[in-house]
Amino acid sequence: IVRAENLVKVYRMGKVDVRALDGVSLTIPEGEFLAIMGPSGSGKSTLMNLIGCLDKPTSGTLLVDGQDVTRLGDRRLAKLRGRTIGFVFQTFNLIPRISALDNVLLPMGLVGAIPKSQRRKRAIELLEQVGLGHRVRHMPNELSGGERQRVAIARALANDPKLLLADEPTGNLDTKTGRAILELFKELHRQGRTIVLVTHDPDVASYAERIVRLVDGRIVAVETSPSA
Amino acid sequence: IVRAENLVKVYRMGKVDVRALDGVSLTIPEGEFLAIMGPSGSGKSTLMNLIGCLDKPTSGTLLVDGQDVTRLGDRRLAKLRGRTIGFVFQTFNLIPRISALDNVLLPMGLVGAIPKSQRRKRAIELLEQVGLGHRVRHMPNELSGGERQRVAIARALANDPKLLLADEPTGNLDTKTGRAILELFKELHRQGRTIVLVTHDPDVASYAERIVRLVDGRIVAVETSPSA
Ligand SMILES: Nc1ncnc2c1ncn2[C@@H]1O[C@H](COP(=O)(O)OP(=O)(O)OP(=O)(O)O)[C@@H](O)[C@H]1O
Ligand SMILES: Nc1ncnc2c1ncn2[C@@H]1O[C@H](COP(=O)(O)OP(=O)(O)OP(=O)(O)O)[C@@H](O)[C@H]1O
Ligand SMILES: [Mg+2]
Ligand SMILES: [Mg+2]
Repeated sequence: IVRAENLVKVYRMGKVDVRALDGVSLTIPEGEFLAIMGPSGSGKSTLMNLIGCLDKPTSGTLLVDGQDVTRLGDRRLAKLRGRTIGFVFQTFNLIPRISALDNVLLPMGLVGAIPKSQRRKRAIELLEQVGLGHRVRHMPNELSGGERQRVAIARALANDPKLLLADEPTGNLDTKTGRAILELFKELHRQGRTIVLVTHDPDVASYAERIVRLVDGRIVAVETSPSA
Repeated sequence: IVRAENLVKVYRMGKVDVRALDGVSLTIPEGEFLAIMGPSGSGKSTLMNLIGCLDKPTSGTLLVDGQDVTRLGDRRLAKLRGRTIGFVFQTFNLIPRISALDNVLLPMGLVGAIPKSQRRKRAIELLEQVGLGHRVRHMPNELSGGERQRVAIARALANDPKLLLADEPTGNLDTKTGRAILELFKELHRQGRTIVLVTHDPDVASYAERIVRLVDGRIVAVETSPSA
């Protein structure tokens, strides 16, 4: 479902260039549960943003769900994102002026794949699944850090994506709450979805089937997860 | 340095009240290294915001550095905060339009305790201590999640605070980078500062001398850290 070859991402900053990705090649078979690990600043979020079609590479090839995303225009890229990909951002990126419930409903309205009559029920169920059934009316600034993270997770699942990209989804959660989220991911994976999870926590990475390690914008190791 | 008695914090939300803190009493001796743990939503950040004089309790007594903070006006509260407390926010809260360096310089300019001629050198050293010597000119949106977190840490240390409050400061960091930060905290503690650290990670909590556990807005356990 993802085929990346020699991805390079350079941020030009006046005299200095930052080579955030320095030639990354990676194939993710559909239905895989993959973890990406690596030091802070090694390029994990940059790679996720490319796979998630939120940004384009400086050079290299990238096919997502069979489509060459470097060739798609903004509208078709947005359509691919909305229908196929669910993205949990490292910094949540919730819409501040609307409730948790409306944050989860929003992508359903934009994509239109979920029938109108089912949306509210689905949004509430997703929030219950991440333990926030009692917080649906809260605004993001009326939620704890871990609660905002969980709204971001529920929102990413709104349109039942084929490919779930989660950038450090348990960083703000205690072990028990984090484990509940990972069990949810495990079940979504069992149902056939592809999951890519960025994490700093080896216990979290052990839920995946395969682990890719990034250092300084390059893949330095690919391992089969010990628990796979 | 902190004496809290029966702290209650209620958020009124129309028909429903959220009792984020439900009678918390805690004494933190000056020079202690304390960890606060508990499930997502248990009231840790709320408690930190009260201790950090960013918010007032609904009821209860709170003395910080000998002063009754429920009685101080905004200006004197701001002065106490600026001179005595360094706060690392769970969501970083960097100023988006200025660089990492300027984010660290800003509190120095506001408080005036660090002599003008020394500020730039001090800010650069703090950024180097958190591993960001090569990122001083970057804007927050040109930094990775873990890099933003580290700028927030450097900024909290800008005015050499007596009391450092760090709300999940390693949540976005890999083990090696996180450990470097904790070694820095350990050294600051050794020099006599009081450190209060909210964390979900037992390995991080083990750097502290004492661990307080919150559940549903109440302290349910107080333990001596196994490694103390
Ligand atoms: N817009 C930008 N301009 C310049 N440099 C950038 C920009 N965005 C990211 N970088 C740099 O690129 C590198 C990779 O960033 P990225 O966010 O991918 O790291 P990461 O592996 O996700 O780190 P973390 O674990 O801290 O989240 C970082 O060193 C960062 O400073
Ligand atoms: N402004 C607010 N209005 C209403 N409820 C709030 C508000 N701020 C926080 N809460 C609620 O108070 C509870 C405690 O929040 P707090 O941020 O202290 O939790 P926390 O222990 O820091 O959690 P986490 O580990 O997820 O960061 C949460 O359940 C949250 O939903
Ligand atoms: Mg990142
Ligand atoms: Mg919190």
